[in-house]
Amino acid sequence: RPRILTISNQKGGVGKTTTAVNLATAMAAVNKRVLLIDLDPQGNASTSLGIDQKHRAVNIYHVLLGDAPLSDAVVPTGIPNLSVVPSGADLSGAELELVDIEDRQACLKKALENQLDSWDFILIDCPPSLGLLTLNALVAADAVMVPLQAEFLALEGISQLVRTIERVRKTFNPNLEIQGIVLTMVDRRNNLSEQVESDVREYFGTKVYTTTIPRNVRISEAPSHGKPVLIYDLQSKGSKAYLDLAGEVLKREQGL
Amino acid sequence: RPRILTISNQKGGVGKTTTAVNLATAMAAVNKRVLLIDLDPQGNASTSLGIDQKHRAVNIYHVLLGDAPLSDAVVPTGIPNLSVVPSGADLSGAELELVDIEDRQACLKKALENQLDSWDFILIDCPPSLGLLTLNALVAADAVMVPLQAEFLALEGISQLVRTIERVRKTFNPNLEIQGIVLTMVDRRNNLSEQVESDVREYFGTKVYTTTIPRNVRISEAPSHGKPVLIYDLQSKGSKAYLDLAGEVLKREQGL
Ligand SMILES: Nc1ncnc2c1ncn2[C@@H]1O[C@H](COP(=O)(O)OP(=O)(O)OP(=O)(O)O)[C@@H](O)[C@H]1O
Ligand SMILES: Nc1ncnc2c1ncn2[C@@H]1O[C@H](COP(=O)(O)OP(=O)(O)OP(=O)(O)O)[C@@H](O)[C@H]1O
Ligand SMILES: [Mg+2]
Ligand SMILES: [Mg+2]
Repeated sequence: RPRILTISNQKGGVGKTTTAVNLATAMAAVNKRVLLIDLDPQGNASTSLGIDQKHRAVNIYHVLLGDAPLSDAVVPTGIPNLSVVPSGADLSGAELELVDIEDRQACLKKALENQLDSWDFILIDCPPSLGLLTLNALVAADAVMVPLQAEFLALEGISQLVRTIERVRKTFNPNLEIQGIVLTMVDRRNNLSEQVESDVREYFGTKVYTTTIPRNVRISEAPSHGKPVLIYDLQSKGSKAYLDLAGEVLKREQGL
Repeated sequence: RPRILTISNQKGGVGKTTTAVNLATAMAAVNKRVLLIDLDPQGNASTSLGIDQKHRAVNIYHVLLGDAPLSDAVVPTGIPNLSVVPSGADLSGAELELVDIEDRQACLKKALENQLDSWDFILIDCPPSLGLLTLNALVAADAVMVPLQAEFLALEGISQLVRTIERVRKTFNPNLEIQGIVLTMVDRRNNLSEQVESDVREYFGTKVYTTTIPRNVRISEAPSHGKPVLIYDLQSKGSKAYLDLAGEVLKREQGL
């Protein structure tokens, strides 16, 4: 059975999609078979991997509501070992549609059961909220990776996220754990960024990865080319950081 | 009757809260009586204005669900002409609670009716989604201000936002218009940022404010002091930009 990692944080713009796409690519580069699920109605992960609209006709919305099996929605990315289940426009209405379904928090978990044999890792990119889509990801997942922007306002929301993960562990998913916290958009020249990093390491200890992701313009250029930064510019600081992160994540996974 | 401006964009981390807080402060500085409503469960606008938890006991959640009149939730900020209705922890459950209420999209509009005589402008800070909280803000508002980060992924979501505003105008709020689009975190040294700015101006024309907000570290430091950047560092490029933006917004408002 593959490991399911959800990339979650209700704070917006902290690097969830960037981490999901580039970590998935880095893991695929070291021969892990990876499926990336784009559970955000914005569809940024699908765009970042160059999936155009005509390949999103069957997508995670249909899988979530039980209208299509997972295999019908899986799309190749052209990157070896990496496939994706794209997002779709319908997904923005999904949270309201899920409300009246029994076990509404477990729709994704059910849709994925016994469908995952051909992968080693499943990564789920979440929207910036703690609504029913993110709840479905937390119930289906084995572990959570939390991207945390090295900014003051991003720090404020962490305790709400940790409380939500605790609640899901108690009521719906006893195995759920925080795999780690990754500091993103770190700028060594900026005092605030250094301050946030030291606060986070003090508070969360070894849960925080040693690897941090630097602010790097090549990372923000890559999605406009429909490519992960590892493919767009392998020599960049951003690519190196995500390869290091993949190494660290896989080491933690082996230690399980 | 005051003008109600909602600051909305479902893309996360684009500067909604930063714009709501600093624009409100700049308008208050030129003697407009301003009320800022924090409709985001994260409560970042409340924090950015130094409202501590004990002053959030009665908040926008209670007003939205009709449990308290607006006047019970209004809190002074210490800044002349500026008051705030803070967010509260309960707000994260509000979207699910609103679903079964009749006219669920109009709860905020009803709560604000006939309660606004002491203000000139009401600004509403929205969460990063197009769910029921943002929908309530769009139904209650006269106009929308859209902060747009000068990044490729932020550009992708704009058409979804414009379609949603169109839909709200047709079904719930015929007066709703886009007051303007403000480019945030603009970095003149970065090609991508320049490229996004020229694309946006070409596509949206005069809807885009002439004023742009530069990336400025003083802006991101200010919330940790519980102050808007205009109070934290009036001489900074960030403060100057928000004062310019307030001037432009007020000019457009007078032209109405
Ligand atoms: N390390 C980095 N260096 C530079 N830019 C970055 C970095 N990480 C992310 N970005 C850019 O910052 C913006 C926000 O990142 P991203 O979209 O991945 O965050 P998110 O948490 O997925 O946002 P949302 O909450 O909207 O889903 C994007 O434009 C992205 O390209
Ligand atoms: N012009 C700027 N220069 C530097 N930093 C900025 C600027 N504008 C905003 N920031 C910082 O960027 C981060 C995101 O901004 P902000 O929280 O205002 O966005 P948001 O759209 O309200 O996010 P969310 O989608 O989570 O509500 C914050 O840490 C903020 O301090
Ligand atoms: Mg994202
Ligand atoms: Mg905000």
